[in-house]
Amino acid sequence: MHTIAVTSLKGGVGKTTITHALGVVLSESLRVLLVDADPQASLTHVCGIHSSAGRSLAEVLGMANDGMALKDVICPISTSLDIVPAHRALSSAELSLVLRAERDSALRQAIATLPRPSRLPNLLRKRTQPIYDVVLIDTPPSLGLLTMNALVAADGVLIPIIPEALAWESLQLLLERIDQVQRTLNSGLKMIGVLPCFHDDRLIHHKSVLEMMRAATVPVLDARIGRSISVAEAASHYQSVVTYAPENKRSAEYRVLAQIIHGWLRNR
Amino acid sequence: MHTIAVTSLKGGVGKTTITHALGVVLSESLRVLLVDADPQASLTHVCGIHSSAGRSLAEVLGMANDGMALKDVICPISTSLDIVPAHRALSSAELSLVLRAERDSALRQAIATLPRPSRLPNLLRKRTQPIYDVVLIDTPPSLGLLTMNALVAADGVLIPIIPEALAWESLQLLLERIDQVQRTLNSGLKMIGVLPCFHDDRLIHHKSVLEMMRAATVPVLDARIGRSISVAEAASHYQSVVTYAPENKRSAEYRVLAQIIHGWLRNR
Ligand SMILES: Nc1ncnc2c1ncn2[C@@H]1O[C@H](COP(=O)(O)OP(=O)(O)OP(=O)(O)O)[C@@H](O)[C@H]1O
Ligand SMILES: Nc1ncnc2c1ncn2[C@@H]1O[C@H](COP(=O)(O)OP(=O)(O)OP(=O)(O)O)[C@@H](O)[C@H]1O
Ligand SMILES: [Mg+2]
Ligand SMILES: [Mg+2]
Repeated sequence: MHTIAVTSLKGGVGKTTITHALGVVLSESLRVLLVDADPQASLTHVCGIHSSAGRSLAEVLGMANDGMALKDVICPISTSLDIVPAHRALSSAELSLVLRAERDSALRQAIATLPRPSRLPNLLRKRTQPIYDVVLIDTPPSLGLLTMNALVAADGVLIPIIPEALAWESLQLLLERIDQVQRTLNSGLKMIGVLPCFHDDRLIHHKSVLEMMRAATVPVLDARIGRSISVAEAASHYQSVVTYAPENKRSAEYRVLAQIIHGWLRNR
Repeated sequence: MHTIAVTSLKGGVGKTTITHALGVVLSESLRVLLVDADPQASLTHVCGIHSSAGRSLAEVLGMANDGMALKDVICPISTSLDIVPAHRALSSAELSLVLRAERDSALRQAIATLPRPSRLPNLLRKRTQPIYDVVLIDTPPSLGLLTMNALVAADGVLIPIIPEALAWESLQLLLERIDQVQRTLNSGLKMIGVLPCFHDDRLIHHKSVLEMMRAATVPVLDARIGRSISVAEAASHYQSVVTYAPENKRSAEYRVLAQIIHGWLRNR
């Protein structure tokens, strides 16, 4: 089982939409668990799950030692795709983490309670609990404790950006923080890469910002996600564009991204 | 002097860009102070100010009683336009606010130290300190203590949204929080309105989301801000689009918004 955090300090870059699309595509061949670590609960909503008080990630992180077990809040979405929902109460759970010793590793500890794929034949394994191949964590646009928990729990981090001038400073802050997490709290954290989103290769501004980032040795992925209103429309139908409009160019782009993630998981 | 907070829980909707554009246009006829309350420091950067450790809003909010005075961190941008810069240290200042009694009102108290416009003739007033007509606060995409401080300090709140499905849940969370602040911490806080951004009136999805919001009695303003890459380009020249490309349609739209704000200020 591997865990990937989808993170950006800059807001509105497509974190939730990417986590959802990747979850849907990867679940065609793997067992996937989505974790919504954003108090906005966008991922929870777009998956058609009602975010209910008392059974969300907030209860797992917030209540010191007698918090709920992660397995007790998991909701099914479709075959091979489940989610740990968020709730607005995550904001106060984040504040209550401040005073705890495991403030940065509460989510890693919770994910560690999930049963691992084992070598036992299926018959001997307790079938009550699903075994996940990959966990995808959606994060809020901040470097607060919820994002820190995601970075400490993750094996890999994917950073969506919009290639515009205002993205640069936030990206540098995030890359510095990831470097710090790798040196102190999670030496196993790997950079999967920086993914240009809302990208329009006809725009000089997008081209020049990407060139500037590459020149600064930012690990920009070969994949690109363009802009299409069908992506936003799909969300109002509680679907990802990959199922709502499979012929749309964006769907092909999310599938290319999923291929890159498959490759990354195989090389682990 | 009146204070306006530009706030949205949803990220990447144009908060920083609007605060900057409004600051530039309003400073043509008023004395304006910008306050950057986002640890990303986007507004600070786009104004061409170097965000330096030790002289930012972080020092004003973070250090309990012996914090720096607001007037000691103000930087000039142009005639009639100054800024209180942000710095990444605002993240830790936000955490340190958690344990203080005035955790929600630290910014309001800091702004209250600014000299008010007075009836004394100019000669008798201490010319060392500028008198501001309006304070504009840019906030991070979250409901944490920095945004709470902005809502408690503000007389009015302006909420940019992108009229898409994923915006709805976050908007409801923010409207509920504003309602709570009005009932408990700041009864003087008024709703200026919800401003559709990146708006394309040819898109059915944008139209139907706006209709849904109006039907739910969301106070949607008559102004609209469309999308144009010149807005993003202007930021790489440390300018607002209103000075970078004054003939661009977006510049006219930001001026319409500034008119609405002028009207709101006059009616106060
Ligand atoms: N490729 C795309 N083309 C067009 N619209 C998109 C695309 N990706 C996402 N969107 C839309 O843009 C908006 C922002 O996307 P999303 O909410 O996924 O970003 P985010 O980074 O998760 O935001 P936040 O910082 O608020 O968590 C949403 O309305 C979404 O539907
Ligand atoms: N009207 C517009 N047309 C085109 N691009 C825009 C427009 N307004 C803002 N932008 C660009 O969109 C991006 C997001 O805008 P901005 O950073 O102002 O949003 P924000 O709400 O402050 O984001 P955050 O939630 O990260 O603080 C920036 O790259 C900005 O230059
Ligand atoms: Mg999101
Ligand atoms: Mg901003």
